[in-house]
Amino acid sequence: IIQTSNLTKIYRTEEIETTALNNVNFKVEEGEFVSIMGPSGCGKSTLLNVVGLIDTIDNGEYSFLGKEVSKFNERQRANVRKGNIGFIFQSFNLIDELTVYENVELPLLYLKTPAAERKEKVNAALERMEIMHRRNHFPQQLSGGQQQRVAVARAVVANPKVILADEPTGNLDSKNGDEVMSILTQLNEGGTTIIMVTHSPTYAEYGNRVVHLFDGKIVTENLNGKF
Amino acid sequence: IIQTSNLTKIYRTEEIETTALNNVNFKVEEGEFVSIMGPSGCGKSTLLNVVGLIDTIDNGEYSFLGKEVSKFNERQRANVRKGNIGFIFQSFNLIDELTVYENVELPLLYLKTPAAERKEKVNAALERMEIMHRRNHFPQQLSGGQQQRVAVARAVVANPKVILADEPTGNLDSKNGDEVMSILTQLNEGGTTIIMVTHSPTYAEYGNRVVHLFDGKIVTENLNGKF
Ligand SMILES: Nc1ncnc2c1ncn2[C@@H]1O[C@H](COP(=O)(O)OP(=O)(O)OP(=O)(O)O)[C@@H](O)[C@H]1O
Ligand SMILES: Nc1ncnc2c1ncn2[C@@H]1O[C@H](COP(=O)(O)OP(=O)(O)OP(=O)(O)O)[C@@H](O)[C@H]1O
Ligand SMILES: [Mg+2]
Ligand SMILES: [Mg+2]
Repeated sequence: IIQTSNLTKIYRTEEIETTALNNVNFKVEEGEFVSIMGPSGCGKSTLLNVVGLIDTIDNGEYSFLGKEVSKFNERQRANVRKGNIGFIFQSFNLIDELTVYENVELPLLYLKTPAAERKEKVNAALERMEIMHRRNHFPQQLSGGQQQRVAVARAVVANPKVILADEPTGNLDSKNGDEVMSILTQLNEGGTTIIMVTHSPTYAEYGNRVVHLFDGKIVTENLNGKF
Repeated sequence: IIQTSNLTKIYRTEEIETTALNNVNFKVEEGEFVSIMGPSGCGKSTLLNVVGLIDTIDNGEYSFLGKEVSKFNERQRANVRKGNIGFIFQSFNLIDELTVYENVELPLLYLKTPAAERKEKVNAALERMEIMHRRNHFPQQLSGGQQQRVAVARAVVANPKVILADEPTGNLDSKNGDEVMSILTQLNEGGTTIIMVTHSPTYAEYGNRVVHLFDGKIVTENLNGKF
């Protein structure tokens, strides 16, 4: 479902050039649950953003769902993302001007889901993340962990093929963290491909494979014995 | 150094009233290291914001450095904060328009620290947090963990009496997380009072006391055997 070949991403400012991804070969089969770990600044979020077609690459090839997408423009990338990819961003990226309900509803609006079905799916996602009672609040009226739960609800509401989760439990206490992992695991058992960045070795073990990044390169991969 | 008595904070919107803090009695002696834990939404950030004079209270009393401050206006609270309190916010609250260097320098500008001394202290804090090489970048050009390290540098640069740290390691890998804890421990050994919110039981143990919040109330306190 995802295959990159010699994928390189470089950020350039006036004085410094940062190679965030350095000839990365990364392959994910449909239905996998892959955990990614590595030190701060080693390229994890960049890899998720590139794989999720949020960002472009400088060199290399990237095939998503059998299509070569590395040279797609923004509009083409947005079309491929819709309905296929759900994101849980490291900084949540909730829209401040929208309520909790509207944030979670947004992916379904892009997919032109009919109103009654939208309502049913949004309510189910809000209930599941135990944030229903706050659905008319704005993100700034929520705690850090509550915002994260809204981000998770939004990522799963359209039941995408692939979920990219960047530290989905970082701001959560263990009960809520375990609940997020439970949701991701259930989605995976139902066929959704999961790629998750985490700093928690315990949560990394939920995946069937753990990939270690370092300085923009994959340095080790460990199967977790689940395949 | 900090004493609250029946401290209550309520957020009111059109349809819902949330009691974030519910008659909290909280006392911190000078030189303590207190860890605060509790589930998402239970009032931890609210408690830190109130204790740190960022936010006001609705009921109760609050004495900081021997002064009753519960009825201070914003200007009075800002004056007390300066030089006394350093913050590591849960969402970092870095200023996007300032570079890394300028973000860290800001507390010293408020204190009217002379330029040569400012430069020395900022450079020391940046070196310590291993973010010196990025000092001319803007926050949006940094990874999540790098932003957090900048937030820590800014909190410690003016060597305040009290540091309030809200999840200071949430976005960090274990090496960087341990480094932040090492800095906080050293500051505490030098006399700085530390109050830290964390979801990590391991890091909570660095403090000499662990306070558990639940639904806006302190429900248990455990000494860690260090006093
Ligand atoms: N500006 C606000 N308006 C309305 N309600 C708010 C506001 N800020 C916080 N709250 C509510 O007050 C309660 C306590 O929030 P707080 O941010 O203190 O929780 P927390 O313990 O820090 O949680 P977390 O671990 O998720 O960061 C929550 O229910 C939250 O939704
Ligand atoms: N917009 C940008 N401009 C310049 N450099 C950037 C930009 N975004 C990221 N970088 C740099 O690219 C490198 C990789 O960043 P990335 O966000 O992928 O790291 P990460 O592994 O997710 O780290 P963390 O665990 O701290 O979130 C870092 O050195 C970072 O500073
Ligand atoms: Mg990241
Ligand atoms: Mg909080």
